[in-house]
Amino acid sequence: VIEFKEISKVYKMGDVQVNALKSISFSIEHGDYVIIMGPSGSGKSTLLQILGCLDRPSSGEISIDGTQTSKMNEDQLAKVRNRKIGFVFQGFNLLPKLTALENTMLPMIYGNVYKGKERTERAKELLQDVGLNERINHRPNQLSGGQQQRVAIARALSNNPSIILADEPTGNLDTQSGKEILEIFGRLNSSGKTVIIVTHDPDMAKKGNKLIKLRDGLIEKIEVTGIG
Amino acid sequence: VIEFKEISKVYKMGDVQVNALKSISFSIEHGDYVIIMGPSGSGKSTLLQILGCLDRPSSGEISIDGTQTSKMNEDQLAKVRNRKIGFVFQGFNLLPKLTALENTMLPMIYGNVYKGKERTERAKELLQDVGLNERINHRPNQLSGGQQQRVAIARALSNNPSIILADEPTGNLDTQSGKEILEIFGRLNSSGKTVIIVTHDPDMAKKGNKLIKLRDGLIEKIEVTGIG
Ligand SMILES: Nc1ncnc2c1ncn2[C@@H]1O[C@H](COP(=O)(O)OP(=O)(O)OP(=O)(O)O)[C@@H](O)[C@H]1O
Ligand SMILES: Nc1ncnc2c1ncn2[C@@H]1O[C@H](COP(=O)(O)OP(=O)(O)OP(=O)(O)O)[C@@H](O)[C@H]1O
Ligand SMILES: [Mg+2]
Ligand SMILES: [Mg+2]
Repeated sequence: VIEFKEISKVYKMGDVQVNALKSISFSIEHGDYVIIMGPSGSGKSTLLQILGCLDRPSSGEISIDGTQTSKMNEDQLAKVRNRKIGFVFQGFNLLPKLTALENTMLPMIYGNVYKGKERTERAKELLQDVGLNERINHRPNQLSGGQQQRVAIARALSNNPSIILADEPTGNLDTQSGKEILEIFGRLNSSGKTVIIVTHDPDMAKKGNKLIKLRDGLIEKIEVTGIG
Repeated sequence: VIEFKEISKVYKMGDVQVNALKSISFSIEHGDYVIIMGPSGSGKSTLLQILGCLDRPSSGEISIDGTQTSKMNEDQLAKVRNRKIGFVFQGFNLLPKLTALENTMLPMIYGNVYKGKERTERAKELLQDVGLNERINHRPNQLSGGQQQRVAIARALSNNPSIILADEPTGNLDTQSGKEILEIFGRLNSSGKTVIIVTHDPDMAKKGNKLIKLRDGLIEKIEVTGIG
């Protein structure tokens, strides 16, 4: 269970202050399929990065499975991130000097759960699942936008994380490729993974069992749309 | 008029060859509103970059208003790019050390059509049109994904180009913000600008007077949907 209690995030720019998140409270159960929507600039990526332990809130309390993350040190946070969490960035954040295959393998190298030849096999399989088996040796600047997005997705899944966070994972994909990606997330959720997706696609609003709508750094509403 | 005759584009990677565009022929009239769609990896960005004189084809002939671009040198091409063409990149390509305002002003500084105080005024106006008047002094890493996308759009319009090329300009925007951007493109087209948009959004297919569908580096079909 992930619990957020009155989470805020303030960005300081000189003497100007941007209140990206004002007061956010909700909980996510194991195995939830959560859709987060809201206008551009409403705080979705900020929220997702705090959920993924990639950033800390300015105030408020977060607990993951009962442990308060504010009480964790950097090493403990890094461990949670690497073992439990798979994160698909809105801007992909692929390493430009590595191929699609190497980018996908990177979390496994840090995670030390998959070893040796198993890593390459698993990475190839994941890239095949996202339709990229003919592009595994391309570097990011030798890939289309949607292909880079799919490498970012494969990489996020490579350590078999229990929580998958995806920031607009189909934004650069045609309808068919987008459907195939959503089928992957659906299957992972059916197998027990917690899936949290930020999206601008209104068709996705009903795909999960929970819909969180943000506006101006606040939760406008939460809809529980199905059985968990 | 832009004319493409049997345009191909081959990327070489060692002894492997990627035929990103195989043989593309079509013409675009002044004032057209062209929508380009197709699966991820089908060659849309490659085609748009060649249309925008940002890249050269491997074979085939392009003419813009009767002049063959293959006969132009780098300076002449750069002049066409800067004065006639506004390009919105799929990956935004904003300069990280410049603010939204400075990024938007950059083409005007090179173009030398707008001068002095007029540049700042025009840049502020464009940023207001895309809903960013409260973010003009933010640098790209202080902006959300959709805000960066909108700076890229403002920048593409800053030199008042006669041809606007936009590569998935609403991919990171919610439905409402996306509508507002499309209204801007619609108004520019009504005022005589040629607008060419690559998109994955099926709702946009009928927005133009011409629809070009790509598949595997070839034109699958061209639909002329309205009066130019
Ligand atoms: N520098 C390069 N070297 C090798 N292959 C490349 C290079 N750039 C692009 N490609 C390949 O060319 C094909 C077309 O790429 P392009 O970026 O035009 O696709 P696209 O239609 O824009 O896709 P998307 O919808 O995902 O953005 C892709 O399969 C891509 O892998
Ligand atoms: N480092 C920063 N400094 C100042 N302001 C920031 C910073 N990062 C983000 N912001 C602001 O915080 C707000 C929320 O940003 P966030 O990226 O979470 O939005 P978002 O909902 O993901 O938007 P989009 O749909 O466009 O991706 C935005 O208005 C943005 O300008
Ligand atoms: Mg975002
Ligand atoms: Mg593209």
